Amino acid sequence: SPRIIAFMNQKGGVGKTTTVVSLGAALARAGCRTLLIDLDPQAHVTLHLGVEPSVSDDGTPRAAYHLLLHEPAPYGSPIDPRATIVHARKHLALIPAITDQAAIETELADAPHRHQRLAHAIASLRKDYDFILIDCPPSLGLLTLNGLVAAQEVIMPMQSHFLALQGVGKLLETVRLISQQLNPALQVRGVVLAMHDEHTNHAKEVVADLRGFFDASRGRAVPWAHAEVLNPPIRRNIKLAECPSFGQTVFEYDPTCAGSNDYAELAEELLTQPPLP
Amino acid sequence: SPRIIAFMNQKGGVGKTTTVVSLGAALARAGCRTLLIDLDPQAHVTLHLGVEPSVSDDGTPRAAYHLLLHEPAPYGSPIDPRATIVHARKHLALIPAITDQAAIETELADAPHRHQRLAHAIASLRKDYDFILIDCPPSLGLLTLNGLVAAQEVIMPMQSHFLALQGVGKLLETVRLISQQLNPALQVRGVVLAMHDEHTNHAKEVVADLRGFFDASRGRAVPWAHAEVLNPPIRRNIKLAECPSFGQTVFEYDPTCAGSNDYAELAEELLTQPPLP
Ligand SMILES: Nc1ncnc2c1ncn2[C@@H]1O[C@H](COP(=O)(O)OP(=O)(O)OP(=O)(O)O)[C@@H](O)[C@H]1O
Ligand SMILES: Nc1ncnc2c1ncn2[C@@H]1O[C@H](COP(=O)(O)OP(=O)(O)OP(=O)(O)O)[C@@H](O)[C@H]1O
Ligand SMILES: [Mg+2]
Ligand SMILES: [Mg+2]
Repeated sequence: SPRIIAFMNQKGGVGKTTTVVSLGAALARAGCRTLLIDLDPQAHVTLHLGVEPSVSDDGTPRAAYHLLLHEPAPYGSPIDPRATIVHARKHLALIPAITDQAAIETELADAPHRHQRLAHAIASLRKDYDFILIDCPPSLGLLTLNGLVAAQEVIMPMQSHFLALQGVGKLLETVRLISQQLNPALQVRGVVLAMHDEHTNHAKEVVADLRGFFDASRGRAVPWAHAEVLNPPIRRNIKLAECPSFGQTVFEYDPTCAGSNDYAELAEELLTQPPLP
Repeated sequence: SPRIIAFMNQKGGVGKTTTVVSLGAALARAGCRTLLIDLDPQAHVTLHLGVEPSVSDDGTPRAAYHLLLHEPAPYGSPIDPRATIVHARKHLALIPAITDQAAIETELADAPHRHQRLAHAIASLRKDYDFILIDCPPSLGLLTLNGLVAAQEVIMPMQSHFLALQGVGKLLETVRLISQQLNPALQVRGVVLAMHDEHTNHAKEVVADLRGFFDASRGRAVPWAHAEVLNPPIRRNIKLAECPSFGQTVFEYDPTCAGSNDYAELAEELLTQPPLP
């Protein structure tokens, strides 16, 4: 049965998409059958991999959008989520986003089971994958909530900056709400430090603060009781900002750069971790 | 009469707050009477300057929040916006944010003149200042729209990354809509490049793309017809990420670092620019 991980942080530009694509690519290269779900109307996972965001004009299911909006049986005819899947790379599949997806939060607002749409949609294809990674938009709206309800684990990419720490509490409270009301299985796996300036004291202090916070949460009845700062931190590396403009993963663009090394190591960490209780 | 500039970009973490605080501080140090307006429920300008976000419990006007929600005459009694102003530094005043401001978008949604609340609120105090800089949240919602309706100029901080370019079109269309429907005086002054990795080819290519786009817009009937990529780009400098944790501007924290130099130069650029037509 797969590990389903939502990558969320309502702050923008913190490395969610870069982590989903690069970690996903690393897991695929290690032989894991990996599915990426692009839940963001910006369609950056889709763009990063060089896939055309599939704008539907004939109503054919083409993207996460259709899965989320489609009326489940018995009101609508079932659609096969496999029809939306694009084979992006070897072992790396993608349910792409389309940029109309922005309207979706309004369209879904009154739908029955509006928080469970993604969970229902992927129920039948879960068994085909070892890892399902969900890229969330920078908000705590309906798209992110669908990601959190569909997932078992949450990973939060964030920067090792003072202002980034200010938002963590609110993030964790959202996860707690979801775990209490909609998805009791949901737990926080941890934080990925993205764009890490490894030689600065500031970054080290922020990391120490975060680790201290998680250590103090052990044994509490909270969904982050087993959360960690994941290793390694992902160092700032211009190759990671460049490769999306070529529609390439960092491993295709520069397999020996720091970005490739760090994400390969992070994949290794994920593969060797004990399961969350 | 003051220059009123909104700093907007719906993408998160691109340097809006850092630019408002650092540019504001630079202008104040050059002797300009400068007012900063913190429109973001994250209250990061307020935090950065070491000001307590003023949570009101007795209804006394204390923050941008109260200005925006207050019923203007004749329905409500007029409140003096000066009552919300905090003197943060010499020549540097602040209308702080409070973190309940997040609810404001819902509260304001049905209010009369809901896009003009900020413009009305600052009408009487404009003459006290040379510069009014408005920090917008990372969204195109009601708070940002209030910022755009109150302003004469828009500056967009952004990163010199491929993915950052993808959002520029939408940003400019929003400004165009506002200038057509709500604020005909609104024009785009330009882009501030934040967290600029000056030695990489990628950054240079992104800057060239942006400049080419603006050059091609000269003479068109669009609010960015006179927009530029402002100089200098603001180099990535860890001091800019560190100083907020001490409640200090970068000039107080390290007056000779690259961050201080670049923002001082940017202030100089703003002071010597010809007015927008
Ligand atoms: N380790 C890194 N080194 C250098 N640049 C990076 C790194 N990680 C991400 N970037 C760049 O920083 C920018 C923001 O990253 P990314 O798009 O992954 O963040 P995000 O959290 O998904 O943003 P959004 O909230 O807009 O979805 C992108 O231009 C990306 O290419
Ligand atoms: N030139 C720079 N060099 C290094 N760090 C920077 C620089 N500019 C900003 N930062 C840091 O990057 C992070 C994001 O910057 P900032 O908060 O100014 O962006 P923002 O656009 O206001 O974000 P938000 O959308 O959340 O309001 C902060 O931690 C800030 O301290
Ligand atoms: Mg993203
Ligand atoms: Mg900000």
